Amino acid sequence: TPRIIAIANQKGGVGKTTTAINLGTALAALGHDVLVIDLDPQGNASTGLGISPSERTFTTYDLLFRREGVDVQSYMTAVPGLQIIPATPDLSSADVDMVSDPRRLHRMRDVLRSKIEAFSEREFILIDCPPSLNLLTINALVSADTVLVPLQCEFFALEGLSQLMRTVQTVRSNSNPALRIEGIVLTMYDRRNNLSGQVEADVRDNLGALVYETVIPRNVRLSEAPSHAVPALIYDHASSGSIAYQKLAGELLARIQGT
Amino acid sequence: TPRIIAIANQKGGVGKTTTAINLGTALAALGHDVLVIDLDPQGNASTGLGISPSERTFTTYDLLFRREGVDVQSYMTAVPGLQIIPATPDLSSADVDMVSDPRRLHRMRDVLRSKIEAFSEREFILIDCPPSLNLLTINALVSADTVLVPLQCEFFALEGLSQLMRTVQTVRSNSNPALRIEGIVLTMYDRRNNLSGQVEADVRDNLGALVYETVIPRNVRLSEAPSHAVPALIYDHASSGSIAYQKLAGELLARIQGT
Ligand SMILES: Nc1ncnc2c1ncn2[C@@H]1O[C@H](COP(=O)(O)OP(=O)(O)OP(=O)(O)O)[C@@H](O)[C@H]1O
Ligand SMILES: Nc1ncnc2c1ncn2[C@@H]1O[C@H](COP(=O)(O)OP(=O)(O)OP(=O)(O)O)[C@@H](O)[C@H]1O
Ligand SMILES: [Mg+2]
Ligand SMILES: [Mg+2]
Repeated sequence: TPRIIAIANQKGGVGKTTTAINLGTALAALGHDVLVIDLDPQGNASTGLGISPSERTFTTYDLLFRREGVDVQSYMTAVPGLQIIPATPDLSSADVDMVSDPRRLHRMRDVLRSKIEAFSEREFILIDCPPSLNLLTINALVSADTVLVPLQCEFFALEGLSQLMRTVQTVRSNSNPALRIEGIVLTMYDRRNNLSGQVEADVRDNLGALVYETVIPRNVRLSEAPSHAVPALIYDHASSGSIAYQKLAGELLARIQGT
Repeated sequence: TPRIIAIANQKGGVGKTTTAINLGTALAALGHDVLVIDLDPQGNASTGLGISPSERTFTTYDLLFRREGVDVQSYMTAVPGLQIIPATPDLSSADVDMVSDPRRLHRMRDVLRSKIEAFSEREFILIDCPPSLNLLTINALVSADTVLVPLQCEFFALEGLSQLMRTVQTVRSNSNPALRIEGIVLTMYDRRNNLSGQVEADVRDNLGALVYETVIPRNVRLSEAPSHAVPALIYDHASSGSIAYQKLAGELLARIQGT
């Protein structure tokens, strides 16, 4: 059965979607079968992987809310071995729609288990979470085996980390005892300014081995690629951003195999 | 009575908090009386204006939920004329706490009106919104006279703009007919890369006069200032970021006076 990794951080703009797209691509390029689930009503991962809004006829909203008698569908992307279940703006009503459901925290987990045959071929499921600790993100944490935390090398991004860790702890003690931290990856590292170095030193001091050796540099090719509807690994394979995500995939796999 | 401006964009990390802090500071420096309301459970605006977590005894959560018999308090900041009502993580349960309240969309508006004497001295109230179109952000849009939209010069940030505009339109037709767009400010503009120029051209073509002339450049002093718990205008008054926010304040005032 697949390893389900939630890519989460309630701080906005830290590189969750960019990590879901490019780490997913790098894992697929290494021969692994990967599914991305876009859990953000903004639908950025869906756009970044080339699924235009009009094509999104089976969505994460359908997965969560139209459970009976509907076959799970996922979409091919430009990357062999990488598929996606796209998101649409109607996902933003999920919180309100689920609030009276006694199993609202477990809805995604229940769905993924009940439709397990649709996912049995996958080796990885990456869930791209919205910038919030709302019911959608909690559902992802309850469903996941592990959580991967992109951490922007900025002061405000550090501030939210302890809140996120507390939430992971709460989910682990109440709903998903098996939940572990996959790792913390530093993103948008800019060698030109001291702040990045300070944040890195601070995070490695406090979180040690949880932090990947691989650091994702600030690299404009990563932010240009989505406008071409392809991952950076296809848009510019030799860019520093693409190389960093390939190294991250290698390090993630080595850690999994080492455990 | 004060002009209430919601600073909103559901895309994460686009500069909402940085704009609330530094535009607020620039308006105060020009002699206006400003209150920032931190509506984000992350509490970044509170931290950036020097209110440590342990000092936050009257918060936005109290403002919204402890309405009877409690006096509104706001905190002085390092900036004369600029005060803040800080946020704490308990604000993240606001969505769930309000869901059974028939006036849940109007709660903030009702509170601000019922406590109007506490706010009558203010000329501006800036509401720093979380990265989501949840009940908190809707409350801000229902309470506000106008909405100021920070727009990062990135492809994903453009994608969310039409969703935000639709939400503003819905709030205007259902709950707050007077709501207007204060303006759209381009943020993190990086002259070194083409993407910024493309986004600017695209936005000015489509939204014309709604877009401020003033563009906020990417400037590391803006991201360093919060770790010193002061606005960039105090941390480094002559930096390109500080100068840009002072120009933005001037342009905002000129537009208000011109209307
Ligand atoms: N390493 C990087 N270098 C340069 N730009 C980057 C990098 N990583 C991400 N970006 C850009 O920064 C912006 C924010 O990244 P992204 O959208 O992936 O973050 P997010 O955490 O998913 O945001 P949200 O909280 O809105 O979901 C995007 O425009 C993206 O293209
Ligand atoms: N013009 C700028 N130049 C450089 N860095 C900036 C600029 N504006 C904001 N930043 C930095 O970028 C990050 C994101 O900005 P900020 O936190 O203000 O965005 P936000 O929209 O409030 O994020 P969220 O969606 O999480 O609330 C912060 O670390 C901030 O210090
Ligand atoms: Mg995202
Ligand atoms: Mg913010």
